[in-house]
Amino acid sequence: EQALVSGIAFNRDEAKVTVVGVPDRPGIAFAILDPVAKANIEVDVIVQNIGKDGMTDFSFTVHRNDLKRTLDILKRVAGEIGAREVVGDDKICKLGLVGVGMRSHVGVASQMFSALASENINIQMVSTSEIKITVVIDEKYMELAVRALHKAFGLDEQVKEQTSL
Amino acid sequence: EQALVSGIAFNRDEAKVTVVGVPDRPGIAFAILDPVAKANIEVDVIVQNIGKDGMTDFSFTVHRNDLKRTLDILKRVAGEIGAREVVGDDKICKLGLVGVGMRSHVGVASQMFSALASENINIQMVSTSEIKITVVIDEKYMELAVRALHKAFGLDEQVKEQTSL
Ligand SMILES: C[C@@H](O)[C@H](N)C(=O)O
Ligand SMILES: C[C@@H](O)[C@H](N)C(=O)O
Repeated sequence: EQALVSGIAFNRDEAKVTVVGVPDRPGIAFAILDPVAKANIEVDVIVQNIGKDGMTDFSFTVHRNDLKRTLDILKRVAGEIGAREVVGDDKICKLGLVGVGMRSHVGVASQMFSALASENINIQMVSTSEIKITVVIDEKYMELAVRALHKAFGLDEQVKEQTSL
Repeated sequence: EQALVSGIAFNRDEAKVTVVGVPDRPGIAFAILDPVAKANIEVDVIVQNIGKDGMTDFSFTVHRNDLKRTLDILKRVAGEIGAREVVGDDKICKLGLVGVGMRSHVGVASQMFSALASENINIQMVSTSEIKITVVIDEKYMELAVRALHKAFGLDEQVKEQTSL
């Protein structure tokens, strides 16, 4: 299946939050996300990687306006589940490479990572699906990153910033 | 936007690999994925969470048949980039909750996590997009998890296992 990149989505109206050092046992992801859902806070990208020594980190993005409310909830939850700390950052940009046939996207992902590396832009988070590769970077690199990706994938420069959530 | 879960995708023909303790600086994601892409190994879910003390972990899934080849490549790369270790595991099941309107998916995600928690199934990795919430669990819980999710979302039991990649 030939991967076809159809566009680049980007926005800087989100913030990332991470509950650091959560116990890696059943029920913890629910304990973190349920109070956020009950507070009607919309969540976008959710990322959790494998654990080590029985602990892992659990991250997700929310709308910037919801950062403070989310951190307040998570600080309470962190105490209840015995997590180490809660960190948040609203100086981020979420970049998405959208396309069909991403099933064969290892080449596309590596090309995306290469384009960001060539501009010395650090990738803070990665999450993928069949139709999209999403990365979180520092918001200050947004325009530079979007231009680098347009160039790398030969896309038309006319893009407007999308708002999400 | 009312989230609508349309189905559950699941398969146990993948394996997860993680490069543990990679330097969190530009160019590393490319250094990891480029040799994998050049070896024509298809990659599915890619997950990276925020770093700590200048390091992070970088994971992705490949077809089970590619696990050994992937680990061989990554062990070489890990040496070149100064990563701590490379781990792999093919005893996994990838579960995806598919639907539209996932933008409001915090409620859907928390319901999915609750269903898995109620069966005491540990979530090893999480990755999401607008149309899908993907988790990695131990392969031995595949049937139990699929049944629990069908029940939680009121879906028709008739599902057949999908092969991916
Ligand atoms: C960390 C969290 O995902 C935990 N492993 C769970 O299953 O809920
Ligand atoms: C870890 C890796 O993603 C690194 N931050 C990079 O930008 O390549």
